[in-house]
Amino acid sequence: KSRCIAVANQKGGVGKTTTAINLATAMAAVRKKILILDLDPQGNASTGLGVRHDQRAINSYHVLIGENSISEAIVETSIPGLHVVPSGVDLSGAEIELVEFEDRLFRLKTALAERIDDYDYVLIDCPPALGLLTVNALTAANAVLVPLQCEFFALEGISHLVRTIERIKKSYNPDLEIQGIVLTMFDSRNNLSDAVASDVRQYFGDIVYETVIPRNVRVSEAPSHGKPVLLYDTRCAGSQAYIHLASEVLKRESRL
Amino acid sequence: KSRCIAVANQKGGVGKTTTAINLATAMAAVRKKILILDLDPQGNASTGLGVRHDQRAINSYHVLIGENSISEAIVETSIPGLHVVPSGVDLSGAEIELVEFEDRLFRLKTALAERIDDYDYVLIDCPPALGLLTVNALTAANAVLVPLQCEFFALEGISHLVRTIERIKKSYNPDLEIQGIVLTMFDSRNNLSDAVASDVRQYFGDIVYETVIPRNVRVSEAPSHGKPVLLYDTRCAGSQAYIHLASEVLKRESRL
Ligand SMILES: Nc1ncnc2c1ncn2[C@@H]1O[C@H](COP(=O)(O)OP(=O)(O)OP(=O)(O)O)[C@@H](O)[C@H]1O
Ligand SMILES: Nc1ncnc2c1ncn2[C@@H]1O[C@H](COP(=O)(O)OP(=O)(O)OP(=O)(O)O)[C@@H](O)[C@H]1O
Ligand SMILES: [Mg+2]
Ligand SMILES: [Mg+2]
Repeated sequence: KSRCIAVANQKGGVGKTTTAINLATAMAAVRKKILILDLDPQGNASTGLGVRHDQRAINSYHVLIGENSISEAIVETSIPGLHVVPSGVDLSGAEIELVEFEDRLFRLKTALAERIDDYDYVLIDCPPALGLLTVNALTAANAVLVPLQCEFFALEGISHLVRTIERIKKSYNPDLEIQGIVLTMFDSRNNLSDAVASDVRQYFGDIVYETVIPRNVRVSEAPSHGKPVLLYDTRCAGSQAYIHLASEVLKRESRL
Repeated sequence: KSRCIAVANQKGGVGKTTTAINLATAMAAVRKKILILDLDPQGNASTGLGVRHDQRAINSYHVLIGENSISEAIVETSIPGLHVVPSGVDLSGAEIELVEFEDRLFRLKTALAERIDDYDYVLIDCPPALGLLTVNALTAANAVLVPLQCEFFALEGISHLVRTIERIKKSYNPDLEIQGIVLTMFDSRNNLSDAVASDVRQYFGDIVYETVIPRNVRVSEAPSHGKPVLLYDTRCAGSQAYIHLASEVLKRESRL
């Protein structure tokens, strides 16, 4: 049975896109069929997977407002088993347009239903906000994976995110669980990273994955080559960490 | 005559809040009267300036929907001459509520009019999106200051941001100009930073400030002490860069 995981955090720049594309690549490498849904108007997930701009004419905006089916938007990537629904800049106006729809909270869930059974996992890359786009991801998802940057400002918003997930679970999606919290951009030279990491582990316990993603320059170089770091430099610390994370995520999934 | 500057970029985590609070502090240090408007539901600017949660009961959300006047929301900080309109989590639902108002694009501009003449500068810290909140900032502002992180993904969205500013200028706010683009989190050990910086200077020319903000751990430590880095560690490279940036911004302002 296929599963849908939303990669979400309203704090900006914490590694949502980097986590979504590398986790997806690692899962595709172990023969899982994966669909990445780019729900961020910036289209970083589409770019990070090498989807050209001419392949984004039909995108997640058109799927949400009902102009096209999800099948028409799906693009294959150079990675076997990994498909993408790209995003487009129109998406930044989607929130205001979605308000008009009766079923505005479930547009994504309904659109996904057509193809979800073709994939083992659907990963949704969310924008840095808790507006209608992220809410659509949370009502469509079975689980949420939360990247958390080891910085003070990033720690601040986490309780608001958890409260929002609880609210969606209670009112709209009883299935919804937090799959886990992954610490990102951990810099061992910086005491702040340690302090944030130990605070998070103390507060959230086992929800936090053992795998920690280190700050690693190869990770930030990969997008300019249109590849996930897993393909750009498999042996670097960033890639190795995402491979470990994928096995941890799959282990938790198998325990369900 | 007072001026309003929106600190905006839809890419997340590029240094909008850090730039807004440190620029404001540096300007207050040379006796300018400054109001910071926190328009981000995360409230990082409020936290970074030491505004307690009990001081945020009336915030930018209540001002935007018209429940309170801006005067009722203004809080003094421990920095002489620097006041703040804090934000609250209600703000994350504001975009959907604002859609109902006829004057939804100008709610902030109208609300600010009551007190804008009491300040030399109003700096607006925008959320990481180009939705109604940022559009309200762009119709209220005279100028936009764009922090641009020296990373590939951050480069991608810049043309969309510039097109949005042009569109707002043409349709709603003929005054609006880009005051400048500031390169942030520049890491001299990393070739990517150099590559991005030279691309940006080549494309935008003199719009880019000479001052470059280096990646500097003291900057990311300061928020946990509720202080801008300018007060937390005045001598560090990050603070020195923000002092230079403030003098560059004021120089450009005096040329108007
Ligand atoms: N482990 C890492 N080491 C170094 N750089 C990283 C790492 N993870 C992500 N980055 C870089 O940090 C920046 C932010 O990451 P990313 O864009 O994935 O975050 P995001 O949460 O998706 O941002 P947004 O909120 O804008 O969607 C990017 O330039 C990315 O390349
Ligand atoms: N020059 C710097 N050196 C090191 N860390 C920095 C620097 N500037 C900002 N940071 C840190 O990087 C993170 C992102 O910065 P900040 O929160 O200011 O960005 P933002 O654009 O306001 O993010 P958002 O899009 O979520 O509003 C913060 O944890 C901040 O402390
Ligand atoms: Mg992203
Ligand atoms: Mg911010």
